[in-house]
Amino acid sequence: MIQLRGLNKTYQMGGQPLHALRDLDMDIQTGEYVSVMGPSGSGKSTLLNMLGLLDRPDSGSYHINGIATEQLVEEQRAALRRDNIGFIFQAFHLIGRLNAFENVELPMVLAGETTRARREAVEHVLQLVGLLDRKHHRPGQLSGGQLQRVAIARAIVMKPRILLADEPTGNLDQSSGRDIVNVLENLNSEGITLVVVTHDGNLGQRAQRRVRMVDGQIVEDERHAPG
Amino acid sequence: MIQLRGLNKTYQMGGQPLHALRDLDMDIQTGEYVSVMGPSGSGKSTLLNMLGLLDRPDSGSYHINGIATEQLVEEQRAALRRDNIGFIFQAFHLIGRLNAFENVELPMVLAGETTRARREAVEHVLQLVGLLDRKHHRPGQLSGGQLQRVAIARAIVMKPRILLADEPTGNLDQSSGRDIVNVLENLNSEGITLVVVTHDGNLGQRAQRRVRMVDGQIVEDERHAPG
Ligand SMILES: Nc1ncnc2c1ncn2[C@@H]1O[C@H](COP(=O)(O)OP(=O)(O)OP(=O)(O)O)[C@@H](O)[C@H]1O
Ligand SMILES: Nc1ncnc2c1ncn2[C@@H]1O[C@H](COP(=O)(O)OP(=O)(O)OP(=O)(O)O)[C@@H](O)[C@H]1O
Ligand SMILES: [Mg+2]
Ligand SMILES: [Mg+2]
Repeated sequence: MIQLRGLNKTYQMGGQPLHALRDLDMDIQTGEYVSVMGPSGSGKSTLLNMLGLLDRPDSGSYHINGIATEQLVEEQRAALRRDNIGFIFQAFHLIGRLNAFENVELPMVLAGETTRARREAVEHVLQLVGLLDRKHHRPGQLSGGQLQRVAIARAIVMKPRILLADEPTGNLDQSSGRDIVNVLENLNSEGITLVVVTHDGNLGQRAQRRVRMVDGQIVEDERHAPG
Repeated sequence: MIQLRGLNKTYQMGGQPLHALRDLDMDIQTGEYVSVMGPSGSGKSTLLNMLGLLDRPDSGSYHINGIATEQLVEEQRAALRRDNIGFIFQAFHLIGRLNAFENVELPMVLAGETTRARREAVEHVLQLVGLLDRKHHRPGQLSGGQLQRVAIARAIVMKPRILLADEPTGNLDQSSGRDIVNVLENLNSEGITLVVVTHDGNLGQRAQRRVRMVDGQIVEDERHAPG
C-alpha cells in the first residue's frame, strides 16, 4: 500500500523555478498494475524515482505500508529500497565492466545469496528475457534492446514486492516487447505491485489502473476492467 | 548513391563466431527514405554504424558516390563523415558537461562556423524539436525524451547530406514522436538521404523503401508508394 500526498519537486534554473512535480497525490494498492503515460518531460521518471526511493520530494509525504519514508535516514531508505523495490531505469544504468550475468546477479551478491542460488535465479531470468546466449557479453557487446533486457532481468531477479519500470519496451521490437510484457504481468499475477511508465499506448492500456501526467501533475487516474 | 557489397562483421566470443552482419548487399539512392526494422539483436545498429563510417566491416565494400570508403585512411573517413553524415545514436552519446545548446552546436564549432551562424542554426533546430526552453539544461537535467531530441537536433543542425537515425522516437510520446518524424521527413523532402532504424511499425511504414533484417541479413527489401 503506497500513499503519495502533496508531492512537490522543483528545480531552480537561473531565476525560474521548474516544477517537475506539483502537489501530487496518488494511492497504489498492494498488487495493483498501474501504467503512467504522458508527454516527454511531464514528470513520469521523476515520479518513479520518488516511488523507488531514489529521490526525495521537496515537500509532501510518501508512505509505504504506513512507513513515512521521508522521515527515514538514508541507510534506512536504502535498506527499504533494496529489500522491496526493483527498478528498471529508462537509461538502464548497467555496469560496463561486468558481463550480463554479473550485472543481473549483483542484487543477489549484495544480499549475500549463495553462488548456487544466484546461478539458478540469474539463468532463469536471462532465459525469460531471451538472453541466456548473451550472458558473457559486457554492455559494450550488446545491442540497445539487449541492454534493456539485462536491466529488466536485474530488476526482477529477486522478485521484489514492488516493480517500477521506466519505459521497459522502448528499444524492443514487437515480439520481444510482448515477451517482456508477459514476464512483467506474470510477476504481477503473483502479487507484485507493478508500475509501468510507457509511451506505448498498447502497453499502457493493458493496465487496470491508468494514470496520465501533464506538466508535473496527474490529470487522469482511472481504474478499468483488466486488459 | 550508397552501395554496400558483401559486408561481413563477425565478433569472436570465446570459441564461437558471432555473425553480426552476413554477406550484406544494399544500394541506397541519393535522397531515398529507407526504414530498417527487425528483431532486437539482428544487426540494425551494426549496419547503421557501417553506413556512418563509425565502424569497418571485416570484409566487403562500402562505396559512397563511387568512393571506396574501406580504402581510405582514418582521417579521410573522419572528414567524409563530418562533411556528409548526421548520426542519431540509439544511446544518444551527448556530452555531460555541455548544456543542450552546446551539445547541438558542437558540429558547427568543429566546422569553424561563426558564433552568429551557430546561434541561428542551433536555436532553429532546438525550436523544431521543442526544446528551446531547455537550451541551458545539461544532460543530467533533461528527461529521456529530451535527451533523445537533443541528439536529433545535433545530428541535423548542419543539414547533412545523409541522415542516419537509430530508433529516433523510442523515448517519445505519440505527439513529440510525430513532430520529430515531420522534421526528418521535411529534411528528406529537401533532398537529404534518410535511413531510419525503428521498432515502431507506424514509422517504418512511412518510408517508401522498407528493409527488414534478421540475424545479420537482409530478408526483405521493398520499394512502396510513399506513405
Ligand atoms: N536536475 C534537473 N534540473 C532541472 N530540470 C530537470 C532536472 N531533471 C529533470 N528536469 C526537468 O523535469 C521535467 C520532468 O523530467 P522527467 O524526467 O520526469 O520527465 P519524463 O516524463 O520522464 O519525460 P520522458 O518521457 O521524456 O522520459 C523535464 O522537463 C526535465 O527537463
Ligand atoms: N562488440 C561486440 N561483441 C560481440 N557481440 C556483439 C558486439 N556488438 C554487438 N554484438 C552482437 O551483435 C548483434 C547485433 O547487434 P546490433 O546492435 O546491431 O543489434 P540491433 O539490431 O541494433 O538490436 P536492437 O534492436 O536491440 O538495438 C547482437 O546480437 C549483439 O549481441
Ligand atoms: Mg522519463
Ligand atoms: Mg540497435
